[in-house]
Amino acid sequence: MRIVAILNQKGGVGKTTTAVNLGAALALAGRRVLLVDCDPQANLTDHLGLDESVGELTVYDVLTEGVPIEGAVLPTSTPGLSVLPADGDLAAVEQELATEIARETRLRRALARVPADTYDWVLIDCPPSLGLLSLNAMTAATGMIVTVQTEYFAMRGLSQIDDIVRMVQEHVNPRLQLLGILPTLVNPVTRLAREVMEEVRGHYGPLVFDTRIRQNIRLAEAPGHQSHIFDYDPLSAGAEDYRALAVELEARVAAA
Amino acid sequence: MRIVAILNQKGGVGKTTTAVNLGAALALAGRRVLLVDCDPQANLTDHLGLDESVGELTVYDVLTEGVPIEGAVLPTSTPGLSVLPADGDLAAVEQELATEIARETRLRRALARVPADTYDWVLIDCPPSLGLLSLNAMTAATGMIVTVQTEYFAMRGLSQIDDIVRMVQEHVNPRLQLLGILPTLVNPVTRLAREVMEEVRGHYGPLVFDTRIRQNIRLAEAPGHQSHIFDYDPLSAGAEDYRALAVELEARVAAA
Ligand SMILES: Nc1ncnc2c1ncn2[C@@H]1O[C@H](COP(=O)(O)OP(=O)(O)OP(=O)(O)O)[C@@H](O)[C@H]1O
Ligand SMILES: Nc1ncnc2c1ncn2[C@@H]1O[C@H](COP(=O)(O)OP(=O)(O)OP(=O)(O)O)[C@@H](O)[C@H]1O
Ligand SMILES: [Mg+2]
Ligand SMILES: [Mg+2]
Repeated sequence: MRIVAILNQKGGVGKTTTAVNLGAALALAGRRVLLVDCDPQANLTDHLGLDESVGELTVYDVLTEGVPIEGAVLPTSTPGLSVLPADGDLAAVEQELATEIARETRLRRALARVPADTYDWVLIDCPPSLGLLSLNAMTAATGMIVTVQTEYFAMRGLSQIDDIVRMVQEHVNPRLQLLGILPTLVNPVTRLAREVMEEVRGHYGPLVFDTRIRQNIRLAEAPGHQSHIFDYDPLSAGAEDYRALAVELEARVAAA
Repeated sequence: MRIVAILNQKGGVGKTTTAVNLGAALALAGRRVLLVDCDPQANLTDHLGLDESVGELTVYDVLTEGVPIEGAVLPTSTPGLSVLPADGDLAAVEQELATEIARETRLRRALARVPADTYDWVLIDCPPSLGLLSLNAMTAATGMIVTVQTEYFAMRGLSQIDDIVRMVQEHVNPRLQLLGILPTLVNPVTRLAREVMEEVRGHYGPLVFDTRIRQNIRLAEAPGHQSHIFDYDPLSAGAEDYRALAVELEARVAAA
């Protein structure tokens, strides 16, 4: 079971879009995938039209009450693709766990109780902050993918991520591995995108995925239809890019 | 002194870009403007190239130690445009003030101690969350502008904002007024943008600004040059839109 946190504290850089569509690509390739929505804004849950079917139990109950993950997981219309949903309650997690013991290992312990061969991939969608929820994701994860919109601010946030990864590796999760940097919302023709790509590659070299997720309006339209890109427009550039990413990711972990 | 919080808990919807460029437009029109960076990621401070000149004192010290705002304010190269900067320390504010009294009125009290005719406008850049920092901004503010990227998720977040504005008005700040909804990152030719605009207008009617901030790569390039749009490319569509917004905003508050 590979557990991957999708991270960047900068807002709006394609974390949720990546979690949903990379997850769907892996599921359509025959893998069993669990998407964990770790954002109180619950965009992932909403993206797949599950906000209405969210019952009593969400990832909030898993983190605060130790409810087993299986009790809260929802299926999607795609075989092999399941969601551990979020809702607004999750906003309270930081305060509620502020004085608790082992606040950062709750997600890890919950995932550890899931039978080992239930899922091939667990993808965790993180909020735009480096708080307790992102920390739980990084503590639980075997690997992480950092999405970087090829513009100024998203690139600037990378050094802060380096620091926090090192801290997590030293103190709570030595097996956490940076699987790759994923360029997102790439407009291939602009000088800005090229300059940011050069700077990111200069710093991270081979860690940068060859796959770049190009700007493609279909990816922005899909959530309005409660769908991932493969249900909404399987011939789009967005579908092509996320399919390629799934292939590259599996090759990368197989080689590791 | 008009105090305006620039808000939306959704990430990457043009809050910082609006705070900087609306502020610059007002300053270039002769107003005295203070930009308050309320985001631990300090994008606003960075946008104007001030991250290096940030001294010992930032908005963090104002909020936690009661340091006077004047002690931390930095000038910019634009006359009439000043910045109360942030740095990474601000990330700790939520925990540090977790058990303190009057945690949400700290920014308001700090601004109340600034001599009444020091600034014409105070614009507060908020982080992508509805936590203690955004709450301080909404408690201190006389008005708020909600930036809405004309795509699915930013629009979905609006109902949550309605609730929290009502709560702030009822409990801590009856004078808080929604000044307007600002469509941002608008690609005028896409159906998605049109559909989101229709839905937002259907809900908010005349509250939606006539000015729309169009997608314009110059706005994304400007921070790489440590500049606002009027220094970077004053003839661009981005400059045109933010200039128009400043005019519309002043007309709106004059009429109120
Ligand atoms: N490659 C793309 N092409 C076009 N639009 C995209 C692409 N990727 C994401 N989007 C759109 O851009 C916006 C931001 O993306 P998304 O919500 O996935 O980012 P995020 O990092 O999860 O944001 P947050 O930090 O708020 O959680 C959304 O409206 C989404 O639909
Ligand atoms: N109208 C525009 N045209 C082109 N690019 C833009 C426009 N407005 C903002 N951008 C770019 O889009 C990205 C997101 O904008 P910005 O950082 O201002 O949003 P934000 O809401 O402050 O994000 P966060 O929630 O992370 O604080 C930035 O890279 C910015 O330079
Ligand atoms: Mg997201
Ligand atoms: Mg910002």
